[in-house]
Amino acid sequence: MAHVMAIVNQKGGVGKTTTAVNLGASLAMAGQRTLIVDCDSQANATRSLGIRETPGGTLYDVLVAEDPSARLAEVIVPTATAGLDVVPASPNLSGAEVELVGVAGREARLRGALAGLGTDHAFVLLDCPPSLGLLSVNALVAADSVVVPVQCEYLALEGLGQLMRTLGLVQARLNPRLRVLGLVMTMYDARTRLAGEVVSEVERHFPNQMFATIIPRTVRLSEAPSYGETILQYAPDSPGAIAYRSLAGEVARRATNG
Amino acid sequence: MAHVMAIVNQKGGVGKTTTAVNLGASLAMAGQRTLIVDCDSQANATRSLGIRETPGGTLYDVLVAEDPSARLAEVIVPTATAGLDVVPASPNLSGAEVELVGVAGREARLRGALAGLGTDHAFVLLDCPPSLGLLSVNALVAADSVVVPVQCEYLALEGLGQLMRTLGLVQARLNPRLRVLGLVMTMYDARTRLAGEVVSEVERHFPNQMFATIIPRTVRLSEAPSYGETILQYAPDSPGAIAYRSLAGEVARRATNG
Ligand SMILES: Nc1ncnc2c1ncn2[C@@H]1O[C@H](COP(=O)(O)OP(=O)(O)OP(=O)(O)O)[C@@H](O)[C@H]1O
Ligand SMILES: Nc1ncnc2c1ncn2[C@@H]1O[C@H](COP(=O)(O)OP(=O)(O)OP(=O)(O)O)[C@@H](O)[C@H]1O
Ligand SMILES: [Mg+2]
Ligand SMILES: [Mg+2]
Repeated sequence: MAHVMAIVNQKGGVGKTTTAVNLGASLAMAGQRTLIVDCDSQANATRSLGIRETPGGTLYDVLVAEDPSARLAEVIVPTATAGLDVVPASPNLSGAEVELVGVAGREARLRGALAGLGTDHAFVLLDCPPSLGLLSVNALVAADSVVVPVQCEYLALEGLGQLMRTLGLVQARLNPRLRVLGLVMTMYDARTRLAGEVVSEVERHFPNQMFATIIPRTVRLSEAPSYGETILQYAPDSPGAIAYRSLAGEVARRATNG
Repeated sequence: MAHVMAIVNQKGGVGKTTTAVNLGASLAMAGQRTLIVDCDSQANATRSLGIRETPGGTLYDVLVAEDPSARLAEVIVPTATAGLDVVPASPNLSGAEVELVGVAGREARLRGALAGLGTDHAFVLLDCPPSLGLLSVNALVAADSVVVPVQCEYLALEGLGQLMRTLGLVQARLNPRLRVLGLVMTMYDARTRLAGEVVSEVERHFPNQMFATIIPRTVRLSEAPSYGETILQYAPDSPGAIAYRSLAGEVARRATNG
C-alpha cells in the first residue's frame, strides 16, 4: 500500500504546492512511483505540472461520484516526469465543500477514493489549500502522515500552534494513525537575520520534528511553474533542486521507519 | 459614512494582511481615521498590530451575536497608531463558518454589524483569509470596494481570473455597489526578470486597474509584525513605508472620486 502524506498548513503562501510538486518529482526520480493529488481549487499543483486539459475529469468528479474509488483511476494522468502521476484539480472543487454538507462520512470521501489505488504507487502526496475546511480535513483523514512546510517568516510561526491543535483533533476523532512526519523550513533567505531566528524558534517548539533539509529562497523555484516544469526539469543543478532531492531522501527514510 | 474596503485574494501569502495593516496605518497618519477588521481566524492582522489580549471580545462574538451592530462597538480596540482601531480576530472565527450554516442572511452579518459604526471612521479595511468561504463573502457583501494584492509571482497570476469571476457573482447577486478599487503589486523584487513579467501580464489583463504604487519586497516589512508594529513605526523611512504611504494617497483619491 502507498504511504499517503498530506502537505498541509493553513497559512497561505508557505510553499505547500512547491513542496508537493518538487518532493513528488524527486521521489519519482529516485525510483519511488508517486501520485500527487491536487486538493486545492486554485489548481496550482495541476498547473505547475504542465496539465492544461483534464478530459478524464478531476478530483471534484471523484469526491461527488457514487463510487469514488472506481472513479479515481479514470482521472489519474501522467506528467512529463516518469513515475509521477497527478489527480488534477479544477475551480469547481470549491463547490464540493458546499455540495457535501450533510452527506454522511463526507470527511472520508478521499480516503475511500484512495482505497481503490492498488499497489502501483509508493507515495501519494496531497496538496492542501490554505484553510482547514472540508478538503484539508479529507486529506488529513486519508493520510498516514503530514509534512508541514513552514515559511521562514514571523507570521508563519503564529499559525503552527493552531495547526497542531487541529492535527490532534483529527487524530483523536477521525484518523488515529495520523502522525507528523516532519516540518520543512521553506524560503530560507540567508541574508536576513529573521530567517535564522524563525528556524531556531521552530527547533525550540518542535524539537526533532524539523527535517534537516532547509529549502532556500531561490527565484528558479518560483520561475519553474510558469513553464509547467518541476525544478528537477527546469534547473536540475540549482540549489532548489538539490534541496528537494535531499528532502526526498529524508522523507523516504522517515516514512519507511514507521 | 465610512468607505468600506475588502483586502481580498484567495491565493495565500500574497500580502493581504501586510497591506491591510500598513495601508490602514498610512491612512490614519494622513488624518483619515481608519478601522481594520481582522476577518481571518489566523488573526495575523490582530497580532501585527500588537494586540495580544481581547477582553472585550472579537469578530466572532459580533457575527454570532443577537444584534451584531450593537456588539461591534464593544470589541473595537485602539492600536499604538493614533486614529487606527481594530476589530480583533481569534481562532474560533473558523467555527463561525460552520455555526452560521443554515442561518438566513448569514452572508450579510458583517454588513449588518458595520451599519452600527457611526461616522467616526473615514475608512474600514477588511483583512480576508486565503479562501472564498463565508468570511470572505461577508467581507465582499459589506464592502464598497475591493483592493486586490497581487504577489509578483507566476502562481499568483493564475488565481486572478477565478477571483474576478467571484467578484462578478457577488456584485450580481449580493452587493451591486461593489467595485474593484485597484490591484496592488506586492513583493516586487527588482533583481528578478519574473517580477517585471508578472507586472506586465497584470497590466495587459487588467488595464488601468493597477495602482501606480508597487510594493517592493523588503525584509523590514516581514520583520515589523514580530514587534507588533506597522512599518510606519518600525522603519518609517524604509522603502516599504514610503510605498505604503504612496498607496494610501492613491487609495484615498480613488475612493473619493467614486
Ligand atoms: N523556496 C522558494 N523560493 C522562492 N520562491 C518560492 C519558494 N517556494 C515557493 N515559492 C514561490 O512562493 C509562492 C508561494 O508558494 P506556493 O504557492 O507553493 O505556496 P502555497 O503554500 O502552496 O500557497 P497557497 O497557500 O496559496 O496554496 C509561489 O509563487 C512559489 O512559486
Ligand atoms: N513587500 C513585502 N516584502 C517582504 N515580505 C513581505 C512583503 N509583504 C508581505 N511580506 C511577508 O510575506 C508573508 C506573507 O504576507 P501576508 O501574511 O501579509 O500575506 P497574506 O496574503 O495576508 O497571507 P494569508 O493568505 O495567509 O492571509 C508574511 O510573512 C509577510 O511578513
Ligand atoms: Mg498551494
Ligand atoms: Mg493574511
